[in-house]
Amino acid sequence: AVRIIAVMNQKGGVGKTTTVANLGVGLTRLGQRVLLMDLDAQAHLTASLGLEELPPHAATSFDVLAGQASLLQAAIPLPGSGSGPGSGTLRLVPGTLALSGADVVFAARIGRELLLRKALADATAAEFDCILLDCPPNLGVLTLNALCAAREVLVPVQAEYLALQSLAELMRTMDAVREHLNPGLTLCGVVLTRFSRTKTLNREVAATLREHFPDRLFEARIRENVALAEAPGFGQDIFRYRPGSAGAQDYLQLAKELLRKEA
Amino acid sequence: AVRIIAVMNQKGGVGKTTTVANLGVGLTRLGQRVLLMDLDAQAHLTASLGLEELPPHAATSFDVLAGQASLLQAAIPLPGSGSGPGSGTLRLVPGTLALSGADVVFAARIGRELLLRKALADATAAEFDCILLDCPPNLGVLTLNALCAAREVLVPVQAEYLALQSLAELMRTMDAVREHLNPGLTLCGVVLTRFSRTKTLNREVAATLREHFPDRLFEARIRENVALAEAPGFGQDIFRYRPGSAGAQDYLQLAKELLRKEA
Ligand SMILES: Nc1ncnc2c1ncn2[C@@H]1O[C@H](COP(=O)(O)OP(=O)(O)OP(=O)(O)O)[C@@H](O)[C@H]1O
Ligand SMILES: Nc1ncnc2c1ncn2[C@@H]1O[C@H](COP(=O)(O)OP(=O)(O)OP(=O)(O)O)[C@@H](O)[C@H]1O
Ligand SMILES: [Mg+2]
Ligand SMILES: [Mg+2]
Repeated sequence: AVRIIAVMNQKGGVGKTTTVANLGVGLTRLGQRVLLMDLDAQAHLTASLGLEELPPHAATSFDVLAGQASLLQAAIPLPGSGSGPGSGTLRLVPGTLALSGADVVFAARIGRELLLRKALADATAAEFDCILLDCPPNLGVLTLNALCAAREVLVPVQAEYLALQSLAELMRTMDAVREHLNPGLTLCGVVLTRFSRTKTLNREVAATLREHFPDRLFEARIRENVALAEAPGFGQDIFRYRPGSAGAQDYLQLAKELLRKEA
Repeated sequence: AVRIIAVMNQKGGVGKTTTVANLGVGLTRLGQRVLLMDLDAQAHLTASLGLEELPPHAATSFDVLAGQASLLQAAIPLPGSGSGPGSGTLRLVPGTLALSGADVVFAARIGRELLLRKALADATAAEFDCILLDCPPNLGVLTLNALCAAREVLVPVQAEYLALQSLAELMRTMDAVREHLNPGLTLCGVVLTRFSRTKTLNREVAATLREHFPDRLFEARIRENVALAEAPGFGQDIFRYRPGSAGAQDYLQLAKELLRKEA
């Protein structure tokens, strides 16, 4: 079956978009056929991968949710994320500003949390191995759709106090979704982002996370690496922008570990 | 008149909450009577200032918006932010998880964007000199309420590419609010946060901001300073946690510059 992973954390700026873009490309480098979906009205995943200006009438994730376009119509192939033999493929369903109205637009729809699950139902294993969903920094209807469509949740966490604060509420939300809407939802893992081993705060928060999530904290940690913050400005993933960087190494490690943790 | 400033940026994790907490206390150190309002469902401002557990039946910013509690009933005095002669006072209207439902709860209310303006109307100059509003990382109904209640907007920006991306949409939103709901709304300024002079990316983005906002970029820049990320873990502002730190110096500079820019 296709692996569907929601990359979410309602805390802002913890590296959700950076993780979806670079973990996604890392997985194609390991031969996976990957679909990325931008569910954030800021459309930063779309901009990060070089699609700042969409072709006119291009379908977006809003259209897919609203049932106006199929997943396959909206998925845009991205240039060779790896052109050697055995490398995978990468496609993106772009985000759009129109997503900012989703909470109100879909509020009265019956099954408003299940729109994405229905849309992803036609993503068969013939086309994709893995789908990554980039969520906005809140627990609104778009994130709930991702939690209902996915079987696994990947949570990027910046090792600082405020990001730690949000985790309890995140887990409660997952519990509620599992109880009412998606019984199979599991926590794939928590991954530390913007990590500096020299910062005491980062080490202390990492130790706290290891206690709370003993078997769910990824070994791979994404180190603070300015190349990861520069790459989106060139519309490139880290592997194209700076293949030898710490960011490229770390995200490849994360991709490998994710494949080992096959659900 | 009371200065009402919305501290907002829909980009997540750029330092909104850190700015409201520490600029707020900085202003009291300069003798101002300050009210802070936590409009984020994460309630990080509330936790950062040591109020993780609210007394039972405490009124929150949700109650104030819903018209169930007055501003003065909900405002909690915070321990001496400066106890010498001439130091000001600090009060906080706490956030609550209930805010996460605001978009749907208030969607059908007539004048849903104007609830906060009404609630702040009874904040007279007899009590406060300055009110700072901490907004969530989106352009939903809570941020719109802040933009309608405020006369000025302060925009924290992390000097990285993705944070720059969001500014165009932020300005468009301000224009729309000014045109339809709050003609007096002005941009007080843009302040750089988590700034490292040694990072080329930070210097380049700062140069771009200076071009786009020639007379609106604060001189004061908030440097990357781990003490600012540690302080919330102790429920303290930066002045109490580490008075000699770069963070304390920078936020005091910002407070002084803000008072010079009196609207
Ligand atoms: N490991 C890293 N090293 C350096 N910079 C990073 C790293 N990860 C992310 N960044 C930068 O940090 C900022 C926040 O990351 P990103 O935008 O991916 O977070 P997010 O959780 O998607 O934010 P939002 O909540 O706004 O959607 C961006 O400017 C990004 O380029
Ligand atoms: N100048 C700074 N130096 C070091 N750390 C900082 C600085 N400013 C903020 N931080 C840390 O960066 C993280 C993000 O800051 P903060 O939570 O204030 O941003 P925000 O914009 O309010 O986020 P959200 O969008 O989730 O509301 C926090 O962990 C905070 O402690
Ligand atoms: Mg993002
Ligand atoms: Mg905040």
